[in-house]
Amino acid sequence: VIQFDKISKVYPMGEKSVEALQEISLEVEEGEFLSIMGPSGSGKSTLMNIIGCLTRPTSGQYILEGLDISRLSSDELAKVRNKKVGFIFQAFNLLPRMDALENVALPLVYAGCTSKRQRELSGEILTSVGLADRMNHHPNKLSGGEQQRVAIARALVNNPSIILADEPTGNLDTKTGEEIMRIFKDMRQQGKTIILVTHDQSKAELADRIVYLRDGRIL
Amino acid sequence: VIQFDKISKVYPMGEKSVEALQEISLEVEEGEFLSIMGPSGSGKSTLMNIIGCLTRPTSGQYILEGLDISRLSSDELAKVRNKKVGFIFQAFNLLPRMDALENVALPLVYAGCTSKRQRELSGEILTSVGLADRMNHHPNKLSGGEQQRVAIARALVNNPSIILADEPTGNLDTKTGEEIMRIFKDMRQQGKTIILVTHDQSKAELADRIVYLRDGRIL
Ligand SMILES: Nc1ncnc2c1ncn2[C@@H]1O[C@H](COP(=O)(O)OP(=O)(O)OP(=O)(O)O)[C@@H](O)[C@H]1O
Ligand SMILES: Nc1ncnc2c1ncn2[C@@H]1O[C@H](COP(=O)(O)OP(=O)(O)OP(=O)(O)O)[C@@H](O)[C@H]1O
Ligand SMILES: [Mg+2]
Ligand SMILES: [Mg+2]
Repeated sequence: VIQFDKISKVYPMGEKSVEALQEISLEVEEGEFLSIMGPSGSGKSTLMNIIGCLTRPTSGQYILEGLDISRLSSDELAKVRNKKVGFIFQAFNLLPRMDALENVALPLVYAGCTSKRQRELSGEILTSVGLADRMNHHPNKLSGGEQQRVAIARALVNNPSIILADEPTGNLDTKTGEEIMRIFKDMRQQGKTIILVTHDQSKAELADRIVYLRDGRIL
Repeated sequence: VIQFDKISKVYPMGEKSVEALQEISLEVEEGEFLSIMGPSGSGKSTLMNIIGCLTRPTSGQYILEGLDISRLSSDELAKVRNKKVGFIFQAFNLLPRMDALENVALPLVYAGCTSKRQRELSGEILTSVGLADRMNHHPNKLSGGEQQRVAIARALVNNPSIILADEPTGNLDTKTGEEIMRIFKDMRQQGKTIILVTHDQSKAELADRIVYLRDGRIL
């Protein structure tokens, strides 16, 4: 469902440039649970941002569910992304002016759900990540791990077929982290494709396969 | 050096309120390495923010190095904080318009260092956390773990006597995380007081003592 052929990403920085990814080739099957590990700065988030169609590669070919991403316009890319991909950002990226319930409902707004249905689905998933008592808190009135769980809930609420989770348990205690991993495993049982970036070996080993990145290359 | 006597913190939230800390009593000796663990939302960051004089308790007494914090004005509090405390925030709190070197130099600007000395000390500590090649990057051009290391460097650059680290290794791979813990252990050898919030048991066990929080209380 995801095919990378010699994907590279270069960030221009004045005279120097950063080669964050160097000729990455990778295939992910539908319904596979893949984990990505590697040192800080090795290119994991850059790889995830390209898979999630948030940034374009500098060179190489990316085929997502049969679609050649380089031939799609920004609008078409946004449509594919909103429909197929649930993205859990390493920095959460919650909207500060909305409370937890409204943040989680955003993908449902894009999908054209009624506001009643939005509240129901958002409330359900926030309860499943342990935040029933924090639905009306804005991000700045939530703890780090609570914000992380709102970001997880938002990514899963409209049942996407591909889940991209960039270090989703870094701010969570062991028990809460395991509850989140259980949710991912349930989604995988339903045939979803999951790609998990983590620094936690015990989480990575729940996947079908682990890919290691170092200095922008797959080891 | 740090004495809490029945410290409570209540966040008002409309009709309800959140009792984030409930009658916390705690003593930390000078030169002690204390670790704080507990579930997400249990009050760890709130406790650290009160220790670091960033927020005032709702009730109870806090004595920092013999000073009764409730009797200090905001200005006096800021002076104590800048001089004695190095704070590593869970959300990093880097300034987006400055590069890594300028962010790290901020405590030295407050302390009245020359700009030459600022660049020397900041450069040295950024190199010691592995970021020699990223000094001119702004936060939005750094990876999550690189931003975290800039936040660590900024907290340590002016050699504070108390280091408050709120989950400083959540975005770091195992090897980089261990390098950071080694820096903390060196500082402890020099007689600094270190308080570390972490969800990682292996990091917590490097401390002299572990305190567990649950629902705003010490177990
Ligand atoms: N400004 C605020 N207003 C209202 N509630 C708040 C505020 N800040 C924090 N809280 C609540 O207080 C509780 C304690 O928050 P705190 O950030 O101290 O937890 P924590 O132990 O650091 O959690 P984590 O491990 O997830 O970072 C949380 O349930 C949170 O929702
Ligand atoms: N916008 C940018 N401009 C320039 N360099 C960048 C930019 N974004 C990232 N980088 C650099 O590219 C490299 C890879 O970044 P990336 O965020 O993919 O790493 P990562 O593996 O996710 O790291 P971490 O585990 O710390 O989150 C880093 O060294 C970083 O400094
Ligand atoms: Mg990253
Ligand atoms: Mg916290």
